[in-house]
Amino acid sequence: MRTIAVLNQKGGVGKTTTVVNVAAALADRGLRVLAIDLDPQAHLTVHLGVDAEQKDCGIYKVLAGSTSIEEAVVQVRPNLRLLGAGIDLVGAEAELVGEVGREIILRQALEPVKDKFDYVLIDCPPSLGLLTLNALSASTEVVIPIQPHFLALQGFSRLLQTVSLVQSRINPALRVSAILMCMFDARTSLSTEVREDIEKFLSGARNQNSPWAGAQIIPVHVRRNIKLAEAPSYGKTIFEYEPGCHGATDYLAVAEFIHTGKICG
Amino acid sequence: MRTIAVLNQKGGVGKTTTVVNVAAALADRGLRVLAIDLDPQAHLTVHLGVDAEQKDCGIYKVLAGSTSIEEAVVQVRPNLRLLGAGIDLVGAEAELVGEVGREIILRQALEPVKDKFDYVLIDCPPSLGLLTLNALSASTEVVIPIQPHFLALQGFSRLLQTVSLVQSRINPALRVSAILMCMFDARTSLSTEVREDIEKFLSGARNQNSPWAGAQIIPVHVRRNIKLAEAPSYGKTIFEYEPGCHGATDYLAVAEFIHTGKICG
Ligand SMILES: Nc1ncnc2c1ncn2[C@@H]1O[C@H](COP(=O)(O)OP(=O)(O)OP(=O)(O)O)[C@@H](O)[C@H]1O
Ligand SMILES: Nc1ncnc2c1ncn2[C@@H]1O[C@H](COP(=O)(O)OP(=O)(O)OP(=O)(O)O)[C@@H](O)[C@H]1O
Ligand SMILES: [Mg+2]
Ligand SMILES: [Mg+2]
Repeated sequence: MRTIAVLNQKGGVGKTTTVVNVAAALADRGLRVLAIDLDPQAHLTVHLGVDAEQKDCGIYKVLAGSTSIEEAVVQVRPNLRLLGAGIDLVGAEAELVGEVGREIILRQALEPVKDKFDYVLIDCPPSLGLLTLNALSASTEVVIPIQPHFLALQGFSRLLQTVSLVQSRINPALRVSAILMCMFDARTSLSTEVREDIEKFLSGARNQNSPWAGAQIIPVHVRRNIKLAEAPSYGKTIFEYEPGCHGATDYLAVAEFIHTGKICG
Repeated sequence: MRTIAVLNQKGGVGKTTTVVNVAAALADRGLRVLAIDLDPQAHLTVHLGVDAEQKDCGIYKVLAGSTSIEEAVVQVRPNLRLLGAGIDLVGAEAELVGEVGREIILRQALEPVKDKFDYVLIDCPPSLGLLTLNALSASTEVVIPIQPHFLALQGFSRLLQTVSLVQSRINPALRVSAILMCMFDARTSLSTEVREDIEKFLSGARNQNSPWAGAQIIPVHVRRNIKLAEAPSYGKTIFEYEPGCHGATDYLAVAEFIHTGKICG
């Protein structure tokens, strides 16, 4: 089972869109996928067409210890199950802050279902708080979606520092596996400049012993495409909403690369 | 003095871009403007070309009570002063949580400079925590930038509830004055649909006694324009970077509307 935290504390960069569409593409290939919504905004839950207002949506009760993952998941598509977020998740960080081992609650809850899934994808909130620490402790890999804008780069080193802290103190297996350029617009030089900045940074890290030494920029970028922003209002993945658009082609290739390490087609 | 909190807990919707460019446009008209960076990401500070790594950047020391606003501000352009954020602001919320009257620290600090400025614009972090509560307690108005996407609408009612709580418990004068459509793309139906949703919501609120009963959508939208995303990497406002582009025209008209209630030209 590969457990991947999709994370960037900068808001609005494409985390949720990436989890929904990569999870759907992997499920379409026949892989058993669990998508976890760790964001109190519950956007992953809403995007997959599930009502986040229901109290018994799932992840909060798992973190509070009152139910197991097995009981809390809902099947949302063939091969795709969701551990959704409800409005009760808003208070979780404050409530868990005093718990012993508060960062590893999710990791322990995932133990019993390890052989039931091929992939676990975790949609993280736009912050580096306790919910995100739970995701990092439970994961073996981190995928970082990045919007190719200057301001979006500002927090990148803080994000890597947090990953490094979790790796050295809680989860030695954790590493940053990939960086995904989202909302990419090849017509503007800004997108290419930002990508070059990141490439330079990563090549400087190659020989170090850091959790991102092996990270690479996924060679497929997700182009800006309004259909990706329209799909959530229908509770649909991009493949259900507009299978022929750039968004669908791009996310299919991203999922292929994550699964096989190669670009398809 | 008009004190305006620019707020939306959804990340990446145009808060910082709005504060920088509206502040610059008002200052260009000869108005005395103070821009406050309340976001630990320090994007407003960076966007105006100031080094956020400096420890003595400002706002943290003001909230901690060790210096006054007068001593902490820096002049960044003619008529435009900045109360910047440094990396020390990251820990502020946790440190202030036990303080008596923790929500009104900024309001008290602003008292002595009330007659030195015509406008105070506060760039809020993408959350509804203690820093944002300080902004809401110190302000008379709230301007809400919105990206015209379905997911961006999800948190809108929670945002209004927070404003309402601050109004009823801490700051009775607070009201939502305007909603600004950012990154607007008139070619797609999504932008227009989202605007219509908000219009319907606001017209239903007209007769109520809520802090948003008088709110209106600013009749000028800020179109998506890559120059707005390029300007921060040079530490420039849009007027300095590319004065003839859509971004500059749009933000000039937005600032005019905020100041006069009319659309110029
Ligand atoms: N490639 C794209 N082209 C156009 N719109 C996109 C693209 N990817 C995502 N979007 C839209 O941009 C907005 C931000 O994306 P998304 O919600 O996935 O980001 P996020 O990082 O999960 O945000 P948050 O930090 O709030 O959780 C959404 O409205 C989404 O529909
Ligand atoms: N109208 C626009 N067209 C194109 N890009 C824009 C526009 N407005 C803002 N941007 C860019 O989009 C990104 C998000 O904008 P901005 O940082 O102002 O949002 P924010 O709400 O302040 O984000 P945060 O929640 O992280 O503080 C930035 O990279 C900015 O340069
Ligand atoms: Mg999200
Ligand atoms: Mg900002």
